[in-house]
Amino acid sequence: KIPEPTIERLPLYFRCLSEFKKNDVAIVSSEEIAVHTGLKASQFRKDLSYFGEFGIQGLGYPVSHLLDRIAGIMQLNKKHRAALFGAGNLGAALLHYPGFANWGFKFTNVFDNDAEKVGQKLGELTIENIASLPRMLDVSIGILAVPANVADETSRLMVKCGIKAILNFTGTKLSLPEDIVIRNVDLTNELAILIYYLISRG
Amino acid sequence: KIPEPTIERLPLYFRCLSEFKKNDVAIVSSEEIAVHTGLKASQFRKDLSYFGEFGIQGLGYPVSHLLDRIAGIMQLNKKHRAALFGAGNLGAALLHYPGFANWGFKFTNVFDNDAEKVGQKLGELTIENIASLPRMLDVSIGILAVPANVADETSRLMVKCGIKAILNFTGTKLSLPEDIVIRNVDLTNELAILIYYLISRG
Ligand SMILES: NC(=O)c1ccc[n+]([C@@H]2O[C@H](COP(=O)([O-])OP(=O)(O)OC[C@H]3O[C@@H](n4cnc5c(N)ncnc54)[C@H](O)[C@@H]3O)[C@@H](O)[C@H]2O)c1
Ligand SMILES: NC(=O)c1ccc[n+]([C@@H]2O[C@H](COP(=O)([O-])OP(=O)(O)OC[C@H]3O[C@@H](n4cnc5c(N)ncnc54)[C@H](O)[C@@H]3O)[C@@H](O)[C@H]2O)c1
Repeated sequence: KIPEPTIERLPLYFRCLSEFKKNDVAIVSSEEIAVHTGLKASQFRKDLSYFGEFGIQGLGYPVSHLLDRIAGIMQLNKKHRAALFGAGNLGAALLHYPGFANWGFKFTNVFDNDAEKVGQKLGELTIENIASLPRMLDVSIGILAVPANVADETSRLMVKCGIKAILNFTGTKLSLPEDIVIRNVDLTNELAILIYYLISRG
Repeated sequence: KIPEPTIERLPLYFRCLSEFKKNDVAIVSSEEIAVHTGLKASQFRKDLSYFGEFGIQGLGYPVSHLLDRIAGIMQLNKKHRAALFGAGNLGAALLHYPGFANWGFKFTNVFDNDAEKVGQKLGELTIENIASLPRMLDVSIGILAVPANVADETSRLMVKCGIKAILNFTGTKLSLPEDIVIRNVDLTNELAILIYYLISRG
């Protein structure tokens, strides 16, 4: 089993190696990776060791080959379809962001309960009424951007639609079956932690 | 020195205790905290031990007292002024979010370089031209929501304006002086990690 902190660093290595590739760099050392990511060179070598041997002794790491391997591990070459729940400020910002497509990610549905929003366009999609659910959706990922007080019920509805992984922005702990992958992004927490470090440096 | 994972859990305890207080619960056990936050009861006790003695032997933790102590530790009672850099989709969603005010956080300025946006209203603020900087801003926190390719130069400009802490959404590593607190929120990484766990459960 690969430790979670290692998984969390893989996208950073991927982005960093993509920059090297863009600049036609063929081979990099772990020290160069360290400088660009702010992580330790020994950490980079250790993280990669979970996935097999990559470096060429005395030379370094072949950029293209390593990029393909990480893309394979993270399944970045595959297409991932996702549904957005909550067409509010944050939902709209996520839907409009072109960067997600680089990771093979595509929004295919967006749901809301606001009668004034249903039927409107958001990006290339038309906002659907959440009351039309549950039905099986051809998506594996759900983005939860509804108000916190309806987070739980909406997440249970997502699971009834066949969604297996949820990116949860509501700051609420979701109680879902074990097999559902949940990733919590809490912007309020991030701010509170920033303030703590600002004051404690003070 | 308090470990970073402990600091990162404090807002979760604060939110959980606030719920208990709202429901007029006077005393809670660490087990009840564990159920509501999804964290281990032993972790809660260990985290609190860094800040002194809180529990009453055999009774539990007094909710109001503990809330005040955590608010004090996290400086949540103080007002924190912040400037937003980048009045785009994400910046607008952050600025419109009422939840930040609960943590004493207030946007006082918003800067952009788009001539069509400068002078427009965003919430209660008027978008200012970033070309008017540097000047000393009466803010301690900066939110960085500009495109990745101008992240570095914009962050250096923020530091010249007296900003001491930056919440960075650009996914770019910032190279700033040691005394500047940086917190990186990378939504693309979160998505990539979610996909990895979805596939590896596969
Ligand atoms: N905007 C931010 O910067 C920010 C920061 C921290 C946390 N959050 C969290 O992210 C979530 C979204 O925030 P936001 O700023 O976009 O809020 P918002 O109010 O702008 O959007 C919420 C959307 O959800 C819809 N909605 C309400 N009930 C629904 C239901 N039962 N089913 C489907 N849709 C429903 C609303 O009609 C609205 O369009 C919230 O949980 C919020 O606490 C947002
Ligand atoms: N929207 C998302 O869901 C999302 C997801 C992941 C990462 N991000 C990152 O967050 C940041 C903001 O994303 P967004 O979706 O709001 O982008 P956006 O393009 O909607 O907004 C960027 C804003 O920055 C302004 N800007 C450009 N150059 C500037 C400069 N030199 N000085 C000041 N302002 C400048 C633009 O005029 C625009 O208003 C980007 O770095 C993006 O990579 C956003």
